[in-house]
Amino acid sequence: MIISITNQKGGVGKSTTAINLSAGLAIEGYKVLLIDLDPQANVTKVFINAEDEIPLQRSIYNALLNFYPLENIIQETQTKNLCLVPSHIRLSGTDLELSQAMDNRSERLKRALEPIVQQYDYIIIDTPPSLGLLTINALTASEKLIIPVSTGFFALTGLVQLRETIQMVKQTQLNPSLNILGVVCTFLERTNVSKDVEKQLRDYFGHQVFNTTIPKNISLEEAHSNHTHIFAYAPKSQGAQAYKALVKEVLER
Amino acid sequence: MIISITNQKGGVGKSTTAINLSAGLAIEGYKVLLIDLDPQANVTKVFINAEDEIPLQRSIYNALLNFYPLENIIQETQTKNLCLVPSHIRLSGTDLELSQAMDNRSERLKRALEPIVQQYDYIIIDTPPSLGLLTINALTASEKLIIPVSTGFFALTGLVQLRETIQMVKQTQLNPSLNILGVVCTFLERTNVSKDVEKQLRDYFGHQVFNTTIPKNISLEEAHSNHTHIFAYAPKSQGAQAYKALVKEVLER
Ligand SMILES: Nc1ncnc2c1ncn2[C@@H]1O[C@H](COP(=O)(O)OP(=O)(O)OP(=O)(O)O)[C@@H](O)[C@H]1O
Ligand SMILES: Nc1ncnc2c1ncn2[C@@H]1O[C@H](COP(=O)(O)OP(=O)(O)OP(=O)(O)O)[C@@H](O)[C@H]1O
Ligand SMILES: [Mg+2]
Ligand SMILES: [Mg+2]
Repeated sequence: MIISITNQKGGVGKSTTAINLSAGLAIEGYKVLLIDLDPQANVTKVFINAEDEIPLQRSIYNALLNFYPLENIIQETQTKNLCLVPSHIRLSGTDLELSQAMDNRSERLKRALEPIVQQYDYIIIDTPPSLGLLTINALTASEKLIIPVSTGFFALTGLVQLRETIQMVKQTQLNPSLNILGVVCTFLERTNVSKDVEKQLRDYFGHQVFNTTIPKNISLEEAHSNHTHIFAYAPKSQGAQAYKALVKEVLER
Repeated sequence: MIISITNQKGGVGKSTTAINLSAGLAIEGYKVLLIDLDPQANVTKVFINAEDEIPLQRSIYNALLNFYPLENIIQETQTKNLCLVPSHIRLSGTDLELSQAMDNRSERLKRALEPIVQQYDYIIIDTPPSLGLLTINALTASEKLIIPVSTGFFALTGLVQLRETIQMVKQTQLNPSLNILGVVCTFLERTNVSKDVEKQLRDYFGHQVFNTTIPKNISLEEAHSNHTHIFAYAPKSQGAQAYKALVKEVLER
């Protein structure tokens, strides 16, 4: 199954969810490929040490812009069953660089995945905070979407735009079978604003909202600066419990 | 003075800083123009009620893509001395739509501002979380930058990319006189991670880091859902005190 983690609102926990969901599925024994499609390369920076900087040719940039086989870019991580396709900052020029392309630019990622998709149980794609060509490529290549939403006025109002984009991808035949696997509340705190948002989300998305919510938990932040996922850094933390529960819910759907 | 609020990392407080800095300067009696250059239109959604949805022709989209005079797009807000140029979701297609343009795409905003720049003391530009053409337009049009940085591993690692982009804008003669007015720590909490980040920022940027830091304060979030800035919503809150101090520091620099 190919799942994109997407929301054009910045800082809602997309990368954190991509990292910990992928690791959680790998620990359960599933073969997982994690693709970093964000030029910020946050996911890449967790799994690959700064000094082993990834050259452009060994990043997703080369597969998307030069049709370089994805097979040659996939890297192993220290987590068993989890492989990574790293990103590169040059990816931020994709919309401009692909603008002259004569082929269907939105399907570049879908085409790149076709030769290797059978080798994995789950392919998880982290997307940038925008609705540009990179995110459209992720939506076109995916079967399902997971939408992290944090508790804030801007996060809620952005969902309308996201829904419209998903509809556009479905209706323009780019990917008619694309569906939302679930919406996950992140950064949940015990404030009234948080409670309000959770209630509004359940009203807006109904059963598509996961039962699992992700609390604000400093261990999730610390795991990143320790270059690993939450299950290796703080397996007993609230963050680890929450993402373990999310993994379980994803497997059930 | 034209100031862009920029950082490609998502969710670090760009829009919140653009809103409250603009309002704070307007309250001090300066004539301020606030430009929403983010397709998410978060700044626009605070100042303009949802039912008065801004048509595409009356948004920055029309000025950037069709050279429509900015003068005809500027709207008054309920805050004296503060005017707004609203955004529109269609802006998310700018990189693709401007790709065929024969002129220098990076200077569209700069050209649009020339006829009206004399009418304002401060022009504040909120930018999207990316390093695409919209942000390059903001960097090209601005004299100064304010960089909000939140306390997280990803936020810190992203600064290297941001610095490289600023250097590129300066060296390619797009805007040789662009300078950082200051870096502001946002979402500061009394945790060790927060303290570490603040120290690392002061080591990396030295005196460019504002003395003022912005604490995590729920009133800043609530002000947005109440369609106003912090000085009107909760003038005695920690958030209001912090942004008032930031306004003072910006005026002194
Ligand atoms: N539940 C949580 N509790 C505490 N910190 C969190 C949590 N989830 C994410 N974080 C931290 O918050 C910051 C934002 O999260 P993250 O980078 O995953 O969001 P994002 O949506 O991927 O951002 P962007 O839009 O920039 O890609 C990061 O520094 C991350 O470590
Ligand atoms: N100091 C603060 N304390 C509490 N909440 C805050 C603070 N600053 C911003 N917020 C809230 O955090 C969220 C993220 O802030 P904001 O949207 O301003 O960041 P941004 O950098 O503009 O995000 P994006 O990258 O999506 O444009 C918003 O919901 C905002 O209301
Ligand atoms: Mg991310
Ligand atoms: Mg913003």
